[in-house]
Order: sequence, then structure tokens, then C-alpha cells
Amino acid sequence: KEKFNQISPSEFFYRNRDLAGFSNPSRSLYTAVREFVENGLDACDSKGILPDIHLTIKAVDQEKPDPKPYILTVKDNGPGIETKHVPLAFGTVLYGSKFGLKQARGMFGLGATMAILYGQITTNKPVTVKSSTDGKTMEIFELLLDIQKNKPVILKHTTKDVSKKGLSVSICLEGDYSKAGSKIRDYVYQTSLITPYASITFDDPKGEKYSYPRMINTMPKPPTIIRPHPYGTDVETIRRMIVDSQFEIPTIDDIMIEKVRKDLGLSKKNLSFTAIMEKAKKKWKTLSRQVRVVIALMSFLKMDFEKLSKIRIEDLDVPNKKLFYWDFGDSTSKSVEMDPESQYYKQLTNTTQGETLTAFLTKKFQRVGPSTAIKFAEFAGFKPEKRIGTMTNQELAHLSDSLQKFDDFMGPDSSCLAPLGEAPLEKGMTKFFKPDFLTVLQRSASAYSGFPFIVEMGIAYGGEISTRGIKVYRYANRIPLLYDEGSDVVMKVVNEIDWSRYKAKGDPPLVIVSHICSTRIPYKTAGKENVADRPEIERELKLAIQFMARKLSVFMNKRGQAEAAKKR
Amino acid sequence: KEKFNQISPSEFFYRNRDLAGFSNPSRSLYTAVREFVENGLDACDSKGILPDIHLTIKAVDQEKPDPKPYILTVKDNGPGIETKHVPLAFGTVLYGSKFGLKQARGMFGLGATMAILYGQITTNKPVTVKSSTDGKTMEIFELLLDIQKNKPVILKHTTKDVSKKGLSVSICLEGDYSKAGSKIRDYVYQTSLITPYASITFDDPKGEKYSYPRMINTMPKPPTIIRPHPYGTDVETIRRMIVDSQFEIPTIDDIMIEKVRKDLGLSKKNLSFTAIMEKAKKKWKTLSRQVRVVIALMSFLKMDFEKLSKIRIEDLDVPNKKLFYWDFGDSTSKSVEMDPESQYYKQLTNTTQGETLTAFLTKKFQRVGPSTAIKFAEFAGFKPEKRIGTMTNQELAHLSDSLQKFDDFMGPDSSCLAPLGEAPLEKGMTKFFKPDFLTVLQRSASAYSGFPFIVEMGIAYGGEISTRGIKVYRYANRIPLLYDEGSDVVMKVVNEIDWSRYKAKGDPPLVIVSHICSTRIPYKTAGKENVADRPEIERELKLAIQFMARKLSVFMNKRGQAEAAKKR
Ligand SMILES: Nc1ncnc2c1ncn2[C@@H]1O[C@H](COP(=O)(O)OP(=O)(O)OP(=O)(O)O)[C@@H](O)[C@H]1O
Ligand SMILES: Nc1ncnc2c1ncn2[C@@H]1O[C@H](COP(=O)(O)OP(=O)(O)OP(=O)(O)O)[C@@H](O)[C@H]1O
Ligand SMILES: [Mg+2]
Ligand SMILES: [Mg+2]
Repeated sequence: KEKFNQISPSEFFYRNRDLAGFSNPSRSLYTAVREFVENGLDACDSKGILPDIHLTIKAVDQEKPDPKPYILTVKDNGPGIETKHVPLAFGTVLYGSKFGLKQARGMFGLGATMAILYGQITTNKPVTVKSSTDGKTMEIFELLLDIQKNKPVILKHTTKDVSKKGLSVSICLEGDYSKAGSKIRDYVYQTSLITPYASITFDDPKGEKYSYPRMINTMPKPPTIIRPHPYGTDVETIRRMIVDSQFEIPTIDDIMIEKVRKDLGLSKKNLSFTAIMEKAKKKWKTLSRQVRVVIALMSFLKMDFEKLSKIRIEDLDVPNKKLFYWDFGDSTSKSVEMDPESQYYKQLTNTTQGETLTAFLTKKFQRVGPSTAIKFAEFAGFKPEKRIGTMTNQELAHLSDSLQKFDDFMGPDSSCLAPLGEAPLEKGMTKFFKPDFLTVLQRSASAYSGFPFIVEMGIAYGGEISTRGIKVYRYANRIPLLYDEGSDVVMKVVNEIDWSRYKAKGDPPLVIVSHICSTRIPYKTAGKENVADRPEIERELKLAIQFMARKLSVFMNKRGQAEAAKKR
Repeated sequence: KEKFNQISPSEFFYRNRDLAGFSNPSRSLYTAVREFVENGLDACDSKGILPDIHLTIKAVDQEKPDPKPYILTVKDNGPGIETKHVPLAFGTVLYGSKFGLKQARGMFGLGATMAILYGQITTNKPVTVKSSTDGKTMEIFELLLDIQKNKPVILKHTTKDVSKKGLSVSICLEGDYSKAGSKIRDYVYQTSLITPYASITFDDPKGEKYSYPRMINTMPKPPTIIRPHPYGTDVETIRRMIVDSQFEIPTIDDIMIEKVRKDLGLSKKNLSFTAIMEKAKKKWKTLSRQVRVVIALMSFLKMDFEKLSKIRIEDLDVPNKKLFYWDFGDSTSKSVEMDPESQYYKQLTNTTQGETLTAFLTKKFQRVGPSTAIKFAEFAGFKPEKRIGTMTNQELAHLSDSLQKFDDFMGPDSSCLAPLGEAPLEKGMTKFFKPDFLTVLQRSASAYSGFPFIVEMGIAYGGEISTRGIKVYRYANRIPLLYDEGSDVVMKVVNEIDWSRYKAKGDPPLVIVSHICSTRIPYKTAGKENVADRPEIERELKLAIQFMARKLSVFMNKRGQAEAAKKR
């Protein structure tokens, strides 16, 4: 007989830590550094604080050969974490604050906990977290993970007086700095390039100090949470939006009746049914949805508060215009007919059947105006006033499919994104590569599966570029991606270009920098090292590269002509 | 204030389905095929049934252009799934039967549920599962997933009479056969190569039928579950083994006393303390551990059953040789001294402090004999008789570290593995490539992180090989890996070889087939497409390739000499 088991998500990632980038001591040391540094930068970004990140890696015993235990500490000047959330944030997998639709480096609720898990299973030491949210008191936690149950075990919790806000996390883990060192230094350097407003210091195990002071003193505008873009939104997301906008019929008990009295300003008077309806009409604009529904029900029952407290609503059959209730006085079920012409019937229809398709589209998605909503309804073959709560499963699938195929939605609102910008990218690439030729491009915002994204890229040629053959620097949400380029969408696009068409064949001294920003980067691995080839992203990258490659080709032609002229 | 949330594992994989290989319609169709075919093969393998797998992909509307909905059905003649497990197996993520230490294609408890999830969010249609475990009755389920709660929703459950065992699963999903078709056909073909005892048929959307009958009629020996190999076992695994081998002091209530009486054959007699001890000594070998512990406690309390039922054990302080109990008669706490020379003291020590280090090693790991255990204890600097339950955290970390560094463990027991074998691999490669040169090699079993693995490879050159440049066919646990070769450990090793040293530079007509079998393949992605560069695996691959490349070099030299002779 087969024995079945359910495992917790921390148990899953413990068994399969290669999925999260913890496959060997060298890679694990690198990934742990990344996870903590990215958390510090995210925290500062979200609160508009110019980040100061301090990274320290020290060997426990400098004399031993690699791989061996290291103490890794990352300290930031961010907002810290509230005391009640610290153990869960670091001790539970799939727990975090970055699940909303907003650009951030983190997205899984996994990274910090994985680094701590790896430290614990290789050295059996707890993590030390120090957090101050008010700049006066620091909470110090020593935690272990209960990997099977996915919860933290608090070994120690003390406090201390401090003078600054921020968070520091320190783990002991088995690493290999001899192999990971150059990748870690590259990571820190490339991070400072794409985050010119952050200051980063790195004390390495050999006693070397690397320092990357800020290059600019202005923060990018912090991204804001936005509604999804309609393009590519799948059925599950639509279904949840509908459930969100639908509404339960409230229970009409004494508490509810009291609330309705109070909101109508009728606290102690027991007005007649007609008087109540008059008052409700006057105050309609100020009434909450719950109260409006109760008024609507009362309008069909034709009862005042006294009578209302003696019945209980049993069933509301809106399509058949019947309202069933239990009369406590007569101990029997009764029903009333509802007049479909009444405005109160419309109120109940909205409540149980959801809003119209066009209202749903304009309220739930970003940048869908009334005329676009109507145009879309026609395209999809729905009546614009169709109630979203009455859609069959078939109709929902068709709605999602039409959202993918409709061409006329406005491009996404990019206030949820924080790209670097063409000028800073150009400035950074000029400073870094000192090339003979440089072009940069930021494409306008696009979307995949409802997620807005922006592609920005640069191509540099010649000058002080020392590498031969195309070298690609990949970034996603301001994170440098240094591993697994072989299965990344950017490399796929770069390799599919016929570079000889642009006069750059052979092994040209060519550098390509690519940055993808999105409310959700479609990583292929939980270690965030390579991006999946979503068709919309692939297309944007291709268009960007082709545009810039044509400019390169013009430059190469001119240069070729100049050299030919010289020879003559 | 930051808002924190916990998400379920199905919610995690819904949001991040790129991690599981569901990034676009073409890739998703491929991955869904894989997940179901691999489940069918695993099920047949585990029960020694020669597999018959039937794969059908039909477009819902043949006229529409890709991407569009397809119905994907996979049917097998395996053991089926018990009725009570069907909804959870397919409707819950991280639920499965393959978490034990045994070679299998599946390992995450994720694949089938992900394919069903992808179908549901793209077409809103439920999955239909038909399962018969007895060859008489078939259970038919229609399921939807509650993605936020990670549980199934049973829409329909009916039964039907049948005449064969097996399982069939059918989903409707948005796919792109125009892009995925050739990859799917490659997958089926390559699967039949590595699984010559399986018969696979494939009916494609264009009406084409592909059939791969079995080439041999003998099943490989089904792999068995084994104990972990000591090499590379981490602290968390050791800790769990210790907890497993440690034992709670049983509660001594009337039920327990009755059990002890019964096992001693003293059911109704109330013997004296001395008589009970005599009887226990005689029957010691047949007594269970629980009963032995109770006898040991009684030996120190010097009580018969009558007196024993009037006390309750409060605490057992083995190192300080004290036993504390509550006397109901006197309503007071009392204690007795335990004689450390008594054999019963030893029994209690084993129970609370675990066994000795050497006993632990020989019982918990595979292939560690008593002399190896003692040698290891010396190497690690522990007394061989040290009680495993008394190790400090520091000592546990040191134990794990020593398990990684000790060279003298025997290689792993490979009965948990099911490699193809050199002869079948050679036969398959000859048939497939008809090369001028062919060499195959199966390395002996090795281990990483406690998991045994075997590498088997083959190199073929010339003859009817039509590709130019090194073409690598990668397999892991009899699964063909067709994507993401750029970040796979096999490609990393192949690319680090200087092929010109072996006279195979330029674009030689060279094919390399690689198969890694393990109780746990360290995949980099939950889509199981590429293998992480664990150092032990990388080393085995490198040694295998170098060994075979030298043979290739001899062949190339001879051929070079033969051609030179011809010219002269
Ligand atoms: N330095 C920090 N300052 C403030 N909050 C932090 C810091 N580090 C972690 N956190 C909080 O802890 C949570 C969990 O962090 P963790 O790295 O595990 O997940 P994440 O960053 O949300 O996602 P990902 O797994 O993609 O990194 C974060 O969501 C964040 O709220
Ligand atoms: N065709 C089948 N016949 C018998 N049992 C099956 C079949 N398909 C699935 N199962 C059972 O359902 C469980 C869940 O399958 P699922 O594919 O989700 O996970 P898995 O195969 O265990 O791991 P993985 O995610 O790596 O594929 C399996 O562990 C197996 O017990
Ligand atoms: Mg993080
Ligand atoms: Mg499976």
C-alpha cells in the first residue's frame, strides 16, 4: 500500500534547497549574501530612506581550508521590523510583506529564512536578529527553525538601548570564500551601479574593505501598489476579484438593527416604516453598503424596526424576485414578492450578483475607462450590463481569454515600477566601460499576465571594453543576476540575433546591459538567477535590442568608411 | 506599517508557476505531458508492472490558431490510487508518496497538481481522474483546486465497472502544440530509449499516431528504500535520526500495567516484586522496549503491580541517578536512587540518552560496520561509547562535519538505485546513432549529502551522427531533460573539457549521453529541467568523461594514422 504524506513548505525547501540557490558551500555563501542585502535595500526603498548597507564575512577559523564556517552579517539603516513579526519573518517560509502588486526585490517570503536554514543545518548555530523600529530600543532575537513545522523557535529575546533605526542579521554557515569571493565582489559592485543612491561597504574574510559610496543623493520615487493590468489576467485572479466585490447578505440581528438606526440618526425613536424609508432616501449617499442592503430588504418587507426584530431572513432569490423569511411570532416561513422596478431591487442585485461587467472592468483594473470597457464587452461578446456574479465557468474562461486577445487596452500605469532611467543608465555605462559607442533605451510599460513591466537596455562597443565576445550584464528589479545565464530569456534573445547583420560578428568588444522591472519578475528558480521566457517580455527585449543594434550598425558603417578613407 | 501575510504552498506555486515549468503555453503543455507520463511510469515501476502509457493531446477547436485549449489525457496500467488518496494526491501541493529515500522520477509532491492548476487557471475546467486499484471498480473524480487553501474541491464522484487496474488523468489547458510539438515528440522518443521495457503511444492533435513498443520484456529490479549514506549527512538529518531513536518514558497507567502483566504471562496473579523481576529476566528477550523500560523503573522502585498503580512517575534524572515519583497514597513527591551498576540503569540510559555513537552509526546508516564506526569515532574525536542523546549542538555540528571529511566509509549500497546498465546503454546508443566509435561507462555508486547516486555515460563519434558540434542528451532518474541545458551541471562539465586534447576540436560529430540516478536528484528548478552542480556529482561526471575521452582520443589517433597511411 502506498503511504502518503504532506510536507510543510520549509520541509520542501530543506529537502530541495538547490531550488533556492543553496546547492554547494560557494553558491550558498553567495545566495545568503544576496538575500540579506536585497532585504536591506527593499526595506530602505519602501520607506524612502537612503540605504547604508554594511556586509561582513569573517571566517570562524581563518587557518582552516575552504569550505569552512563563516559568520555573515548584514546591517542596514532601514525601518527595522516590528517585534511581533521578527520571529515569523525570519523563521517561517512563505511569510513576508512583499506579496502585494508593487516592484520590490523580494517576492517569495522565502530568502532570509532559507539562508538561516542553510546556516542551521551546516553549523547548528542560531541566527541573531537585531531590530530597532523607533531608533531608541533594539530587540535582539536568537532563533532556530523548526523545519518540519515551518515555525521559529525563540532561544533568546533581549532588548538594548540604541540611537538609530535599522536591522542587522547574522548567521554562521558553511561557505567557500575562495570560490565565491569574486562573484560576491562582482555582486556588490554591480549592485552599487544599479542602485547609485545606496552606500554599500563590504569587509571580507581576508581583511579587505570594499566601499561603494552613494553617487547620488536622491531616492527614486517609491513604487506604489496598483490594480492589475487587464492584459493576460488569468481566470483565478478574475474569480478572486469577483468574490472580493461580491457581498454576503448581512444577518439582521439586534446589533445590525442598532447600526441601521444609528446610521440613519434614529437612535431611540421608533419611526413608522414610511418615515424610515424617507430618512433612508435622504441619507442614502452617506449609508454604508451593509446598511443600504438592510434598507432594501426592509423596503420589500414593509416592516419597521420593531417588526424586523421579530423575523429572520431565510433566502433571497433575486432572479425569481422572492424574499423568504421566518416569522418568529407565527413560527412559520413566509415570503414576499420583490418589485423589479424598484431601485432597491437593483441594490440587492448588485449585492448578490456583483456589479456589471463594465463597472467591474473600470473599478478592478488599472486604466480601463468606461468607453474602453464597453468596447471590450462588445469584442468579447458580452452585454456591457451583464452581472459579473452570474457568469458561468465557461464565460469566465472566455472573459480571461478575451483579456489576452483584446488589443485596445491602454499600456500599464508605471507608477508601480521604479526603472533606473535612460540618463542614469547611460551615465553609469559611460563611467564603467568608457566605450567608443553607447546607446540606451527604455521601452514604455508593457504587461504580461496582468503584471506591468518595463525593459531598459544599453549597448556599448569598443573603447576601454576589455572583454572579447558579447558580454551581457543582466538585472531584474535592480538585482544583478550573476548565475545561470544559459537559461535566461535575455541570453536567449541575444543569441537569436544575427549580429553579423549589424556589422558586429566574430568576437566584438561588445557589452549589453539589460534591466527588467516588474511587479513580478517571472524567475525560473527560487534562487532568482534567471528569468523565464514569457512571450511578452521576450518580445520587448527583442525590439529593444534590434532598435539599438541598428544604431550600432550605423556607427560600425561610419567607422568602417572612416577607416577605408584613411587607407586610401 | 508593514502588513505581513502567510501564503499556502499552492498559492506560492500559483503566483510563481514559472518555477515549476509553466511559464508559457508551449512550455506548459510540455511540462504537463511530462508530469503525467512520469507519474504513470513511476507507478508501474514501483509495483514491477511493465508499463503501457497512452498519451493523447487533442485541440478543443482544431481550426483556431495557437495558443488555444487542448485536452491532454494520460492513461496507464499501473496500480491506480486508493479512493481516499485521490483528491489529495491531485488537489494538494506537497502531498505525495515519493518522499522516501528511493529512486523515483517524482520527488516533490507537486507535478500533477501543478498541471491541473495550470489547466484550471487557463480554461476554468476541472480535472477528471479515473482510478482502479482492483481491476473491477473504477472511481471517477471531477476535481477543482482551492488554490488559496491548498485543498481539492470534489465536484463529482462516481464509480463504474471495469476489467483492468490503472489510472487516467485528463485536463483541459491552454497550450501551443505548434511550438511544443517537436519537444513533446522528442521527449516521448527519448523516454522510450531510456525505458526500453515501457510501451508508449502518443496520439497528437494533428491525428498522427506515434507508437514505441517495448524493446525488452524484463523489468529492472524495483529500487528499495534504504538508510542514508553517512557521507555528507547534514545536522538536521542527524538530529531527526536521534529524535527517532530516542524514546519517551511511557506513562505507567492501568493500561500499561495490564500490558506488562500480559507480556510477562502474569495476567491475573499478583506476584511479589522479586517474583516479577525473576519472570522478567526469563522473558527479557521477548519483551518490547516499552515493557523493558517499565520493568527497569520497577527495579529501582522495588514495587509490585499493586504498589505501582498507586504512584505516578514525575521525572527521570539519569545522569544524576535519581527517579522522582508522586505517591498518591501519601500525596507527596518521593525519590529513589538508581544503582548505576544495574543493567536496568543501562536500559534507562539507552532510552533517554539514546544509543552509543557506534551503535547509532551502524544502525542508522547503510554499510557502516562496527570497526568502521570505531575508526570514525576516533577520527572525529569522540569516545565510541558516547551517548548520542547527550551531544551538544557544537558536537552535532562537528559530527556532521566529520561525516563529510572521513574518507573511509564504504561506497553506498546501490540497491536503492535503478541505473540502465552499460550493456543496454551501449545497445541503445548503437541502434540510435550507428557511430564509428562508441564507449560507455557506469561509475560505481557515490554519495552527496547522504544520497547515493550513480553516473552512467556514453560517448559516440562519427558514423551516422548527423549533428555537428557536441550534442548532449541528458537524463536524470530515467527522465529526459530537454530544456535549460545552459545551466545544467553536465553541460558545465562538458564545456570545461578541452576537447582538442582528445583530438575532437572544432565541430565534431560527437554525441554524449549522460544519465544520473539518485535517491534525490538536486534539480535547480521545480520543473526538473537541469541539475545543480553538487561537487560530488560534478566530480563523478568529470572522471567519467575524461576516462571515455581518452578512449576517443586513442580511436582518433588510430584513425588519423590510418588516413595518413592512406594518403601515402
Ligand atoms: N532588513 C530588513 N528590514 C526590514 N524588513 C525586513 C528585512 N529583512 C527582511 N525583512 C522582512 O522580512 C520578510 C521576509 O523576508 P524574506 O527575505 O524571507 O522574504 P521576502 O524578502 O519577502 O521575499 P524573498 O524570498 O523573495 O526574498 C520580508 O518580506 C520583510 O518584510
Ligand atoms: N498515474 C499514477 N498512478 C499511481 N499513483 C499516482 C499516479 N499519478 C500520481 N500518483 C500519486 O499521486 C502523488 C502526487 O503526484 P505528483 O505528481 O503531484 O507528485 P510526485 O509524483 O510525488 O512528485 P513530483 O512533483 O516530483 O512529480 C504521487 O506521489 C503518487 O503517489
Ligand atoms: Mg528577501
Ligand atoms: Mg509526479
